[in-house]
Amino acid sequence: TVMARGVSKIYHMGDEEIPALDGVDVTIRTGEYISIMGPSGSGKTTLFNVIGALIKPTEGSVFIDEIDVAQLDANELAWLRCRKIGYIFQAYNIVKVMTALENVTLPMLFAGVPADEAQDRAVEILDRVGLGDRILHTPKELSGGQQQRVAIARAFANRPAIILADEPTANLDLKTGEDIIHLMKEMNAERGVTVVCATHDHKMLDISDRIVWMEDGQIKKIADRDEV
Amino acid sequence: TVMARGVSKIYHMGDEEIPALDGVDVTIRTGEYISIMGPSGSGKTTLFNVIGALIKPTEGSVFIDEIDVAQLDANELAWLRCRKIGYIFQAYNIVKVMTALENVTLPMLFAGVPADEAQDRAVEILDRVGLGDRILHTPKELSGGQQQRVAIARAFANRPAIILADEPTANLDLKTGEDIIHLMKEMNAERGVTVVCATHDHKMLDISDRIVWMEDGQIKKIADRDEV
Ligand SMILES: Nc1ncnc2c1ncn2[C@@H]1O[C@H](COP(=O)(O)OP(=O)(O)OP(=O)(O)O)[C@@H](O)[C@H]1O
Ligand SMILES: Nc1ncnc2c1ncn2[C@@H]1O[C@H](COP(=O)(O)OP(=O)(O)OP(=O)(O)O)[C@@H](O)[C@H]1O
Ligand SMILES: [Mg+2]
Ligand SMILES: [Mg+2]
Repeated sequence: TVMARGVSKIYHMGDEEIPALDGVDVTIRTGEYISIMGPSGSGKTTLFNVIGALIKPTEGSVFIDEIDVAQLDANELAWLRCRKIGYIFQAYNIVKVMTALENVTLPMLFAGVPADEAQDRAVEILDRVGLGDRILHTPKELSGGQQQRVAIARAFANRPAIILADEPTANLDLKTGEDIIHLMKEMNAERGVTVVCATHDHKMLDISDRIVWMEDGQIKKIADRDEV
Repeated sequence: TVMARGVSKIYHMGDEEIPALDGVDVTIRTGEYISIMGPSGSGKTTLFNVIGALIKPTEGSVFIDEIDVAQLDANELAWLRCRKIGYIFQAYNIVKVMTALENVTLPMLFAGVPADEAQDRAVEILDRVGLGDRILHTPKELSGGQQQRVAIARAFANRPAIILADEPTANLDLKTGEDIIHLMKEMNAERGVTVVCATHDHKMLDISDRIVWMEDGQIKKIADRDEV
């Protein structure tokens, strides 16, 4: 389970206070596929950053499988982010000086996977997202949607228990977007990967177990798929 | 008019040749709203870069109002890119060390607009895209969709004759995306701005005069809206 309890995040700019998150409570069940929707600026990325233990909340707590992430030391946090959670960033954050193949093998090498096995798995997942003929391209030799797919492939590389996907289909056409959604649903259904997806893409609704709506840093509504 | 005639772009990687554009012919009429759709990797951004005179084609020519852009000197090209064309980049390319306000005023200052007038216009256009309360935020203090809207506002700042919008609604929710499409349609209808939009967003189809489909670096089909 991934649980956010009473999570708030306030940014300070001079005298101004910006409540990016305002009292968020949500429990994501193990193996669930949950989509988070809401207007631009409503707090989806900030919630992901808090859940993924990348930033500290101003108030409240995050529990991952009942462990309070605020109690983890640097090594434990690093393990969490490297092995347990796969993060697909909204701006991709792929390494500009590395090829697609290097970008995807890197987290596996950090996790101690032997180099040749890491390369085989990287080639397989890159092929799976339609980049089989682009593995030696660096980001500037890739289109926007291809860069996005490198970020997606990289997140799945270490077979994490939890995927945080921040708008993973934003730069993809309908068909390619459906392929990616299909891949994530398959990971979820066949391997029990918990998928948390921030998205503006209404195609995502049909395959989500639950849908969360956010607005102004708050959760307004959570619904089961069949209620929607 | 914006005309691409026999435009090809071939990238070389070692011995490999990648035909990003392969014999593209299209004439965009003055004041038209034209959408370009196609799979990720099909050549939309590359076509924009050639049309916007940011890269040279391997073969073929681009004519903007009957002027061959290959014949322009550095000053003329700079003027074209600063005053005539407004480019909304797929990756935004906004300046990270500047606020939203500074990012939007910058092209106006380059164009010789007095600083106070530039500021007034910047505030107005930022308010129009829903960022009125974010004008002093730098990119890292903005959400993905907010950064995209800074890029949009910046492109309109100098009241260009032609807007090249590369997936301008990719990171926007339905409502915000509709507001932006509405803004661009209004610029087109009321001010005669020629809008060329690369998009995966099917909401864009209803307001386009024509739609171009690309695949593998080629134009497969061009249709009028009512044929679609
Ligand atoms: N470092 C910061 N300082 C000040 N305000 C910030 C900062 N980071 C984010 N914000 C604000 O917090 C709010 C939430 O941002 P967040 O990135 O979580 O939104 P989002 O839901 O992911 O939006 P989008 O759909 O556009 O990606 C936004 O209004 C943003 O301007
Ligand atoms: N510098 C480069 N070197 C080699 N190949 C490149 C380079 N730049 C682009 N490409 C390739 O050219 C093709 C077209 O790229 P382009 O960015 O125009 O696609 P696109 O239609 O904009 O895709 P998307 O919808 O994903 O943004 C892609 O297959 C890409 O891998
Ligand atoms: Mg976001
Ligand atoms: Mg593109």
